[in-house]
Amino acid sequence: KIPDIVVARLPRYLQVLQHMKQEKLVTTNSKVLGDRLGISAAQIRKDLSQFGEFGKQGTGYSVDFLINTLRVILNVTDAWKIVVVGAGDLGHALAHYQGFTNRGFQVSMVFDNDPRLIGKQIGAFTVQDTADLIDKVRAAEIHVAMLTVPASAAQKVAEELVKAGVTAILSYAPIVLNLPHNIQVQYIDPILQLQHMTYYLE
Amino acid sequence: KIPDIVVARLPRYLQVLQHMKQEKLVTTNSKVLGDRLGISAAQIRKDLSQFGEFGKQGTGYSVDFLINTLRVILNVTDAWKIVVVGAGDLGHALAHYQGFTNRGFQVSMVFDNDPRLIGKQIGAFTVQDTADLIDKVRAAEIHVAMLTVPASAAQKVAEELVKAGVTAILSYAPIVLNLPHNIQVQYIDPILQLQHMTYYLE
Ligand SMILES: NC(=O)c1ccc[n+]([C@@H]2O[C@H](COP(=O)([O-])OP(=O)(O)OC[C@H]3O[C@@H](n4cnc5c(N)ncnc54)[C@H](O)[C@@H]3O)[C@@H](O)[C@H]2O)c1
Ligand SMILES: NC(=O)c1ccc[n+]([C@@H]2O[C@H](COP(=O)([O-])OP(=O)(O)OC[C@H]3O[C@@H](n4cnc5c(N)ncnc54)[C@H](O)[C@@H]3O)[C@@H](O)[C@H]2O)c1
Repeated sequence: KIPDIVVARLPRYLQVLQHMKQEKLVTTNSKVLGDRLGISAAQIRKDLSQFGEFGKQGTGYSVDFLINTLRVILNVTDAWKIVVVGAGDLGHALAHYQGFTNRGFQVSMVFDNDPRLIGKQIGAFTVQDTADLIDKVRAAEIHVAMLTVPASAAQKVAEELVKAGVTAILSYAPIVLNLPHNIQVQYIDPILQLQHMTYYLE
Repeated sequence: KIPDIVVARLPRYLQVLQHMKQEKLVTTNSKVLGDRLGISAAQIRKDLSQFGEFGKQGTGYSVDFLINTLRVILNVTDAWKIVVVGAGDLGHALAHYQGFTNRGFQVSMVFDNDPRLIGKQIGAFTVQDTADLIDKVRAAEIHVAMLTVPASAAQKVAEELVKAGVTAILSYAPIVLNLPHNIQVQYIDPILQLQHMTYYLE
């Protein structure tokens, strides 16, 4: 089993490799990857060796081969359907966001409980009523959700998503969700990254 | 000098400790902290030992003392002023976000180049014209920015922010910014966290 701390690094490896591909780079090596990621070359080699023998000493790695291998490892060779709950400012931004394409995800449904928003068209989506959330998300077999409701609603909505069969939640709301241990939760918290930067400011 | 990989962990330590304080916990130890963070107790002790002797073996750490120490280390004992550029859906969400308070940041100015938005009130802010960005951000001595403009505008706006004296940028736009090495850049990329979770899904 790969330690979670290694798994957490792999999406960044994939992201950097996809940038390199856009830059028409065909091969790379652990030093170049390490420089771009701010990780030591030794760490890169150690991480990648957990998944197989990818590069011979001195010849480096094939960018395409690493991308394909990481997409398989991270389970993103297809597009996971995402349900977005909360069609306010953040929900609107996510409904329009082009950054999901080609990286393994597509927003598939958007929900809100505000009658002024239900039935409204946002990008390619018609906002659904959260009264129908469990039935519709179950029927569509969606397992991944993005939670963009107010903090006061987040726990209750997360519990409904779990009843609907969702097992992975990315929450933007500034509260800690209390969910069964088999449900994965990640948080978007810009403060963590801001504080990482202020450490280095005067 | 503390390795950056350790610095990157400290905001999460502070966040977890602040949750514990909200839960009325007065002391903690490396095992409890480690469980909450998904990090080994040994790693926690090693990280904290870089900053001083905080806990005696067996007595654990004072939650308040660790919070105050981490706030000093991360340089967030005051509130850093933030400029938000791009007053669309994401910019609106950030202008209203209550999650900055008590964690060392406050949004101070919001800019856009769309005449329909300039002069508009969003929460506590009046949207300013990006034509005045460099002058106004300089005058207000703002060094931290959040970039919520379209990908096509992000590089140019980032360069203007640098001219305005900004040295730390948190960007939501899905492109890599090419800036001088002394400028810190972090990215909000939800895909990285989604891919971390899909690794564990069937
Ligand atoms: N992590 C970040 O970077 C970040 C930034 C800004 C805001 N936020 C947080 O993200 C969340 C959304 O922010 P926003 O600015 O889009 O807020 P918003 O008020 O614009 O939108 C919230 C939406 O959720 C809907 N809603 C409320 N209760 C609901 C329920 N029970 N079921 C379904 N929908 C419900 C509302 O009708 C509204 O449309 C908030 O918790 C906010 O604090 C996070
Ligand atoms: N990282 C994430 O989680 C995430 C999620 C959704 C969207 N995004 C990205 O964040 C960015 C903003 O998304 P959004 O949904 O708020 O978009 P939006 O179109 O609603 O808002 C963009 C705003 O930027 C303004 N703008 C354009 N050029 C500008 C310039 N040169 N100077 C100042 N303002 C300018 C526009 O007038 C508009 O108001 C986009 O790049 C989008 O792809 C990121």
